[in-house]
Amino acid sequence: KDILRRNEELAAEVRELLRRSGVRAFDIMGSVGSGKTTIIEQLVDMLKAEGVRCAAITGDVAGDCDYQRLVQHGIPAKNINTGKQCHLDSHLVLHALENFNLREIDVLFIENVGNLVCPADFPLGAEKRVVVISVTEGDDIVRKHPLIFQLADIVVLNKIDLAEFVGVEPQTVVKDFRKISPNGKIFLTNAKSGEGLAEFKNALLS
Amino acid sequence: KDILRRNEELAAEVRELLRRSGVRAFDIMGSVGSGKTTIIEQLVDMLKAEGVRCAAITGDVAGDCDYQRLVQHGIPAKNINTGKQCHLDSHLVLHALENFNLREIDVLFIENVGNLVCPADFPLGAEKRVVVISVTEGDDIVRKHPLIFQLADIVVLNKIDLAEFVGVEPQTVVKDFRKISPNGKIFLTNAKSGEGLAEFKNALLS
Ligand SMILES: Nc1nc2c(ncn2[C@@H]2O[C@H](COP(=O)(O)OP(=O)(O)OP(=O)(O)O)[C@@H](O)[C@H]2O)c(=O)[nH]1
Ligand SMILES: Nc1nc2c(ncn2[C@@H]2O[C@H](COP(=O)(O)OP(=O)(O)OP(=O)(O)O)[C@@H](O)[C@H]2O)c(=O)[nH]1
Ligand SMILES: [Mg+2]
Ligand SMILES: [Mg+2]
Repeated sequence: KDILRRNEELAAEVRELLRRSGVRAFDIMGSVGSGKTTIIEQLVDMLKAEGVRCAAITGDVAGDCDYQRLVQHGIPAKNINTGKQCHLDSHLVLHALENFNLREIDVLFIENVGNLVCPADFPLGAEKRVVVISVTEGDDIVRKHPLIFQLADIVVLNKIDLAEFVGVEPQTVVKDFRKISPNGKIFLTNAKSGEGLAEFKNALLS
Repeated sequence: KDILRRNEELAAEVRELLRRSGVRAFDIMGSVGSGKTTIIEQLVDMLKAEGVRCAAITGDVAGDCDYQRLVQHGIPAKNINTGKQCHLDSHLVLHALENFNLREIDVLFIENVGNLVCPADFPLGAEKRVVVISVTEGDDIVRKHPLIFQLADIVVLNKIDLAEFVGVEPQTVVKDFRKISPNGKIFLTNAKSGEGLAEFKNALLS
């Protein structure tokens, strides 16, 4: 389809622009409410403490809740409302980048729209694609959405502190992920306490 | 667009077929892992005990996890894999109905694909459209996805037993919902224990 080909062309433009500017960008996908913003907030604080200059693009169907949370952390950010579209695309990202002075940014987090289906087909030109899910969504999530997990560079299984309350064994999810992505990396985290985030951050920036 | 118009036409066919057969159908939408299947399982058990004959259609991108869970409850069911499509549509439902003897069914649950965006645009011809979300997804869910909540006949805010662990006040979500849908009904439930489900069932079948 033309839409997907056009998206690939613009993703290549995004990748080239980011490469020339020395910006490392990460596409943070995942289900609604899995903890994407909380994880970005935590990573931004950790990276700022190391002198790394962060920025963010937030994608949501409506509203600017995530944008407001991230600017509280003192970083430049841009909000994109996608309306009826349930994913970000490289055209939207390319335009959003015009709002930043890329020379002053080291790491750019792109928080995608909460959705485990359509974002898979729309690469944004980021260095790595991350999928954040949470144990509270059940243990069959990977089996049900194989495509997005096959293309993920890193998967984060968040809210492990709640596993016992929903009757989910995190290792079930880990096994499912290893079956479809033997080389993919998966991290178990509690974004509220910070548990597991240092390992995830290191894998992201390695 | 032609796709949406065609969907409306087939939804009208579905509605007419169900009306003639005396089947009451409910479109259960909501976010990934919010508790849709667990709620349907509980309602099926409750209704069977009252002599109500139930059936189900399950929509998922891949796999038949939900289908397998529902047939354990001794009801006829049909699984639909939507592949790249992140929502069910009335064409898929119309064909799925061919697998049932509608004369022997009183209530049909249609579990839609987990997604808070695209299912809004694809009515299936059901009597009521329900949106199931859970407190573990955060308290800003309604603000972020106004469209699907505006068209919902009933909203279920599930997993209220976990509210304190994610720092969410359920009344925040209720207030947001009332703002955009003054006449819409919202029920707070714990699908694991059954709390709140009798009230939801009565509103659904009223
Ligand atoms: N207990 C617990 N709660 C968490 C954790 N991570 C996030 N939360 C809570 O989960 C809810 C959703 O977190 P967000 O960070 O807003 O999730 P998100 O993926 O950005 O959500 P959307 O952008 O709306 O798709 C919030 O109430 C968080 O406080 C965790 O590891 N453990
Ligand atoms: N603590 C708690 N756990 C729940 C509740 N409802 C569902 N769960 C758990 O949440 C997880 C997801 O529930 P499902 O019923 O599979 O959710 P779903 O919406 O059908 O999921 P998908 O079809 O994959 O989108 C499972 O591990 C359930 O046991 C609840 O009210 N409280
Ligand atoms: Mg967010
Ligand atoms: Mg389900």
